[in-house]
Amino acid sequence: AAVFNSISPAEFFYRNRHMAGFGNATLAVYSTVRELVENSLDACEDSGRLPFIIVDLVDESHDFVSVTVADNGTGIPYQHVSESFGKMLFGSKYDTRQKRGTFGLGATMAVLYGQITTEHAVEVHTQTGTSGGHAYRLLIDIEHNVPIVESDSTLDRDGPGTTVTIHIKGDLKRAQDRILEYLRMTTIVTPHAKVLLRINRIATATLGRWTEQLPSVPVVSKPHPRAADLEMLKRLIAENKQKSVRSILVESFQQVGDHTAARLLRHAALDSRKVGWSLSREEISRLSAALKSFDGFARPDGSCLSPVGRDSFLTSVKSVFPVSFCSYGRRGPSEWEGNPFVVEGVLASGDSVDESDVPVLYRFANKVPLLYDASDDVFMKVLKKIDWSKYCVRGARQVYVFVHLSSTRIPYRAAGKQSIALVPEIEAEALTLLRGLARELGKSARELGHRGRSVKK
Amino acid sequence: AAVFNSISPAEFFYRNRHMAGFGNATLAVYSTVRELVENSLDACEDSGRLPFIIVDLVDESHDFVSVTVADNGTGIPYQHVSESFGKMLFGSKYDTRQKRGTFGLGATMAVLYGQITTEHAVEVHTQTGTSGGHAYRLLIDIEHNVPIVESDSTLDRDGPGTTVTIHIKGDLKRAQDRILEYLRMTTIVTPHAKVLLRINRIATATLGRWTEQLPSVPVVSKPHPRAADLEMLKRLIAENKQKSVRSILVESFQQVGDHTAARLLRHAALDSRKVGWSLSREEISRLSAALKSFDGFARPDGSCLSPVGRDSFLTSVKSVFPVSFCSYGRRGPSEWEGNPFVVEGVLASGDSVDESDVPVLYRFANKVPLLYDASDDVFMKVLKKIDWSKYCVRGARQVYVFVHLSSTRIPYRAAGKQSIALVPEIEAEALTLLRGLARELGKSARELGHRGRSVKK
Ligand SMILES: Nc1ncnc2c1ncn2[C@@H]1O[C@H](COP(=O)(O)OP(=O)(O)OP(=O)(O)O)[C@@H](O)[C@H]1O
Ligand SMILES: Nc1ncnc2c1ncn2[C@@H]1O[C@H](COP(=O)(O)OP(=O)(O)OP(=O)(O)O)[C@@H](O)[C@H]1O
Ligand SMILES: [Mg+2]
Ligand SMILES: [Mg+2]
Repeated sequence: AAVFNSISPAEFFYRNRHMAGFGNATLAVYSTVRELVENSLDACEDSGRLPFIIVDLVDESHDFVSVTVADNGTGIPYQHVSESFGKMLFGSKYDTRQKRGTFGLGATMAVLYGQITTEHAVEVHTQTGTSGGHAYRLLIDIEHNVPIVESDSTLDRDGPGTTVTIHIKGDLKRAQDRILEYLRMTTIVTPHAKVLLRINRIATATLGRWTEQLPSVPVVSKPHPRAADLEMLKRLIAENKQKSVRSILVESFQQVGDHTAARLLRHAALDSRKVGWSLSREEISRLSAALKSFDGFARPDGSCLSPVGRDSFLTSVKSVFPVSFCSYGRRGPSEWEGNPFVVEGVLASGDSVDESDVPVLYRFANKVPLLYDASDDVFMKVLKKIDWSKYCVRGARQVYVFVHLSSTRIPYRAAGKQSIALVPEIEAEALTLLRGLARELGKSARELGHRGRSVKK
Repeated sequence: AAVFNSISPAEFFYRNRHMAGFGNATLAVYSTVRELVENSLDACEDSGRLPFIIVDLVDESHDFVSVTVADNGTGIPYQHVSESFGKMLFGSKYDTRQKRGTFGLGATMAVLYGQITTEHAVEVHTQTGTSGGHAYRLLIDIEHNVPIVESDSTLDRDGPGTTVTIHIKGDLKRAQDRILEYLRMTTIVTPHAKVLLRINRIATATLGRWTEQLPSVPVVSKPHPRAADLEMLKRLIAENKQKSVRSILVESFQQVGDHTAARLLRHAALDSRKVGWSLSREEISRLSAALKSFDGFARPDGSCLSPVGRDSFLTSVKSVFPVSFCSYGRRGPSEWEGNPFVVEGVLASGDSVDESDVPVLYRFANKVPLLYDASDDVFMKVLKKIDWSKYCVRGARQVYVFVHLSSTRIPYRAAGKQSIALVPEIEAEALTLLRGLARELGKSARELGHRGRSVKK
């Protein structure tokens, strides 16, 4: 007879670690650095300080690598450290604000991979603004998805922040170049960060700080009505049982005033005075259908987002790449299934290294560089839709395209955060953005051509 | 201050349903059919009966679709029905035997999507060989990942099997062709199945049964030593605390006899008489490294796998495609990270519909057709590595390549089961397989060319 049982989220991601970016030794080192650096940058931005991150990679014997990431961020409150690193689907980023982190998995995946490939526990040193320093050594009980604290002591630190050290089996030599590229790309979309990379204790690269301008701080915004599936409506109604469905709509959602609420309720054939708890599933379903199909909403509120911004993005691209022409564009805020988003882009051109008639594409999502799995990505699809030969002087200049998606939810294809799914609204905005940037490139190429010709005469 | 909390697996896949194949209305209908049909086929094969599956798709008003899948399989034991459909990470397929299902997510994802887009609960009618029939109406409490049973009654059925009906918001017109193709491809790798597709109650297609030959029944095999990471070793040792490490190796793993165990322990610098509970983490780590790096193991035991097989595969391809040349090949059993696998392929050619110099590729994993996300797939990569112009007479004939991966674990890129990650061992075997099949195609094309010429003279 069949044996039925349930597995914990940690057991699921242990068995399917391929999906989370921990499928092989090279990718595991890269993913460990990525997950820790992204946590550090989220924490630095929450602290309001200019981020300073130190990444230490040390080659140990027999294909073992130790990865240490230190930051000057908020630190982790004492009582949450063990679960932050020893429990899957746990974290502080589950609200609707743009952040790099979103799943509650990353740090714990790195701990899990380190624990199944080496005998070392993870070491976390942390201090918040309101506490002294703490040092922890942690493991994860995979079957039960709970942390195992090996040691927990106080520690003297020189200020708030977090330092995490994880030992993993990995191929540092192979992962090294990708890690450097990842850190360099990180400063493109996080130009106010300074990142120091040390390999085997030798300073290999100092990247950034390209600007001291802090990015805007995203604030939690009300959900957009287009996100209202039956589950979300059920939860909002449960929190406002006594209220009328009209006031639930106006108070819970953004872009819904009295007038719009009246129209929506007429559309759903619902009496606006009906109280929350009296709505049947069938009525909630009609309300969800009305919200999803209504196309009269104003643009979504972009205050939950934090794009890079024109000045910072142009500055960082010019600081990292040898470019002479550089142009910025931005679309949105729009929404996909009720998730507000903005797409920004920089198109730059510089002297050509090798002949290429398609621009080099660099993709970013919520300030995370996406370096793998480009073929199925929505931005790659958009890049290929454009006939670049119309806009570029072939072969004369190398063209770079940087595209950054900011959203309260990124439609990643897998938990390893490398590729964005083909969402029509995102694809449409990105296409308009890139076409606009391509036209500017074409205009500048013609002007350059004119100037070139006038000089040659 | 940051607010920390944990989310349930259902909440995680609710927020990130893109990753599980439920990202848009067309894909949702396709994925619902796929998840239910795969469950049905697993159950039929467990029952030992020839599978007969009926798929009913009904267009309801306003973009709503009802999906009903009925099978003559084992049925679901009474006390496990609610969790099978109302709890993520729950199921009966967590052992190391080849099956279509592996995550414990599929059916529950379909229930979740139906529940957040329509007011209907899922209906499950089921009967096992040892019970009467039961009828359930279920929902899932997403925040807590537990089922909500709306109704539970006895039901008269004409024998064991299961019928599931889910209502979802979806675009049936758009999904219809893909669903038909999916079912047709299903019969290629499950040729002993008969599938009836009805759309709006009209019989649209009857597919299969191409053979009455049952596939081999996979049995649970011992883990392969190359799968021994520290977590697996820790669990095996915990179950055998009193035993010597030598007998733990010999009894727990396949392909490890006394002689091999002695060599491995020497390699790990461990005394073979040491008892399980006395091993330190450091010693377990040395043992894992020795097992992972040892290259003297015999071929893995393939009894946990159930390939399609030469006769069945050739029969099914010829039954579905208009082909005149058809050749079969198979590699393995080999292992990837200790997971046994076999790669089978059929290369066929028939009259050409349109000019194409690259064969049309059909991918399968554990008898599941993979119709989406081909660009990043390991088999697509291998297909492109071969210079087909060397083997095919260009344009004269349409060439089809069917590749099927059987394994105790499929390295899917995401939970939506559409694309296989680039695992070196799988890539290497698939390349050898396809080269062999391509050579046979070349040979047959030359023979045909000779015959053609001799006729023309
Ligand atoms: N360097 C750090 N500074 C401050 N807080 C941190 C740091 N690293 C981890 N955390 C805390 O630990 C939690 C869990 O981190 P983890 O990476 O597992 O998940 P996440 O960042 O929330 O989401 P994701 O899986 O998308 O990365 C975070 O939400 C954050 O609150
Ligand atoms: N038609 C069916 N006949 C018999 N058992 C079934 C059927 N459908 C579902 N089940 C049972 O319900 C369990 C859960 O199904 P579900 O699809 O969610 O997960 P799974 O098939 O185990 O894995 P996966 O997520 O990879 O599909 C199965 O393991 C199986 O035991
Ligand atoms: Mg994180
Ligand atoms: Mg299933």
